[in-house]
Amino acid sequence: AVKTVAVINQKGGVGKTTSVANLGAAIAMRGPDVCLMDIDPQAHLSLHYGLEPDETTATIFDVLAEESTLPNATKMLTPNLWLLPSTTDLAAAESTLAGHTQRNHLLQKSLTAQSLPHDFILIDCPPSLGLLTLNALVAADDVLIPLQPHFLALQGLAKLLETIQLVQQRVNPRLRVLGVLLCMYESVTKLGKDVVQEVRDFFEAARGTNTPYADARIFQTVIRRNIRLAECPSYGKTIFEYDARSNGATDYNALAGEFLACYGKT
Amino acid sequence: AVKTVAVINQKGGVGKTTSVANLGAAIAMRGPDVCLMDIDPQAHLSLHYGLEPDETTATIFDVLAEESTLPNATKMLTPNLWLLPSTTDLAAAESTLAGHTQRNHLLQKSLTAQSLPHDFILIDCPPSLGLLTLNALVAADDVLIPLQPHFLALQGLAKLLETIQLVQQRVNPRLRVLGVLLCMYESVTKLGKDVVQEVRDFFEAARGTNTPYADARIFQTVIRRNIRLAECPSYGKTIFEYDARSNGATDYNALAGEFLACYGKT
Ligand SMILES: Nc1ncnc2c1ncn2[C@@H]1O[C@H](COP(=O)(O)OP(=O)(O)OP(=O)(O)O)[C@@H](O)[C@H]1O
Ligand SMILES: Nc1ncnc2c1ncn2[C@@H]1O[C@H](COP(=O)(O)OP(=O)(O)OP(=O)(O)O)[C@@H](O)[C@H]1O
Ligand SMILES: [Mg+2]
Ligand SMILES: [Mg+2]
Repeated sequence: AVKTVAVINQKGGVGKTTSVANLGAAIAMRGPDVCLMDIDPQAHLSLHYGLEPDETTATIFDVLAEESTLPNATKMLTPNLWLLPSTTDLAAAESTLAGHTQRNHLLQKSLTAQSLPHDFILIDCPPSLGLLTLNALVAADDVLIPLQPHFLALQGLAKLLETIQLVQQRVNPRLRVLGVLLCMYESVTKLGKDVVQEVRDFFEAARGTNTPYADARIFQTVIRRNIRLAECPSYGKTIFEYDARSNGATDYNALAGEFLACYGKT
Repeated sequence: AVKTVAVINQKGGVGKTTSVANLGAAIAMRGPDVCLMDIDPQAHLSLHYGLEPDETTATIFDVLAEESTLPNATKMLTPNLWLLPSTTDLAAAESTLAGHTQRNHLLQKSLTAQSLPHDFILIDCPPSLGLLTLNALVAADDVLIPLQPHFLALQGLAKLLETIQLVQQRVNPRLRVLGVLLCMYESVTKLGKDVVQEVRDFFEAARGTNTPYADARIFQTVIRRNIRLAECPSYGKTIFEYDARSNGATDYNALAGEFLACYGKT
């Protein structure tokens, strides 16, 4: 059965898009079939793969508006890597879809409408806890939380975990937090170490509780700050295509191994 | 008359909050009376100043819901620096206020309801182009756009300028773009130079046109990447209180001089 992982953090600029783009590619390189979904109106994941949807392209907007289906709108990038593109028109979705009675279940409905050929689905979310992110939480099995080890980025974590718990209790009982991924990590800063300790303490205290984050971890793999990760999207390439020997490529490849191990795969 | 400047960029994590917090303080240090407004549900600007609103505190949410007024909800930090705090409850504002007939004009109405004692108002916006950011665009005289010199951050600029032009044409004819502020700048990267050149070319091409960005500039002052800027919010301090000799303090102080010169002040 397909595993759907929502990559979420309402704090902006913490590495969500960069992680979906490069972790997705790294998993696909090891064999599994991966579908990347861009549900951010900025459409940066689509851009990262060099896709700029035009009028004729079906996007996530058409799927949520029930005018297209997932298989119809999903593009094949390589034989086992797929992308459901976004569009800046999606910004209007919050208001156009807000009146729909099942507005938070639209993505879930499209996912369950037919059986999908993928092993993993990774969803790139916008920096907010609004309608689009709620759709991802309702549809997902697991949540991966990219975090920049900065004070402001840490502040939203409790609110995010609270929101995840609400969705798990009311709508999606299988939802759980897979873990926190440290991005743009600079090991020399004391700030980085302090933030990591706070997150570690938080999860230790949650062990054995009845929360969706009781088994959450901080991934051992840390994504180091590496300018090559910021350069590759301007060429429409993943870090592996752009600079396979960079720290960015090493880190996201190591993360793919650790991610797959969570599901008993290699 | 008070000058209201909205600090906006729908791209997340580009330095909006850090700029409002530190530019605001730097302007106040030179004499003018400054009010900082936090309209982001993350409430990071409030946090940056060590304020965590509780149930009893009036916030921007009460002002927009017309249950409180600006003078009532604004807190004095120093004799000429004020803060209108936000709250995470503001996240619900998008849906609770969405039905209001003048939903995009609520901030404007609260600003014009009485004469305010301030010389400048700086508004920290969330990373989106939704209801809260539209309220800031309707209420503002000028827009300051923080930009991280990265490819993904550059992509949203055209969409942001398009939105500003729409608001100027339909609702707020006085709205104009003051300029783009380069944040987290690392001079050694080629990516930084390329992005700067693209923005410069864009504004050169707009000279003499009838757009709100025809006179926009890239601020000569560049905010260099400086870990002290990421550390100071954890102490509830501005960069000037935390480390007055850091690059961050030097850069935001220089920016205050350049900002005030735009208004014929020193
Ligand atoms: N490890 C890294 N080292 C250096 N730069 C990085 C790294 N990860 C991401 N970046 C860059 O930092 C910026 C923010 O990353 P990204 O856009 O992936 O974050 P995001 O959480 O998706 O942002 P948003 O909240 O706007 O969706 C981008 O310009 C990206 O290229
Ligand atoms: N010049 C700088 N050098 C180093 N770190 C910085 C700098 N400016 C901001 N930061 C840090 O980078 C992160 C992003 O900055 P900030 O939160 O101000 O951006 P933002 O645009 O307000 O984000 P959001 O879109 O989430 O509101 C924060 O952790 C901040 O402390
Ligand atoms: Mg993103
Ligand atoms: Mg902010």
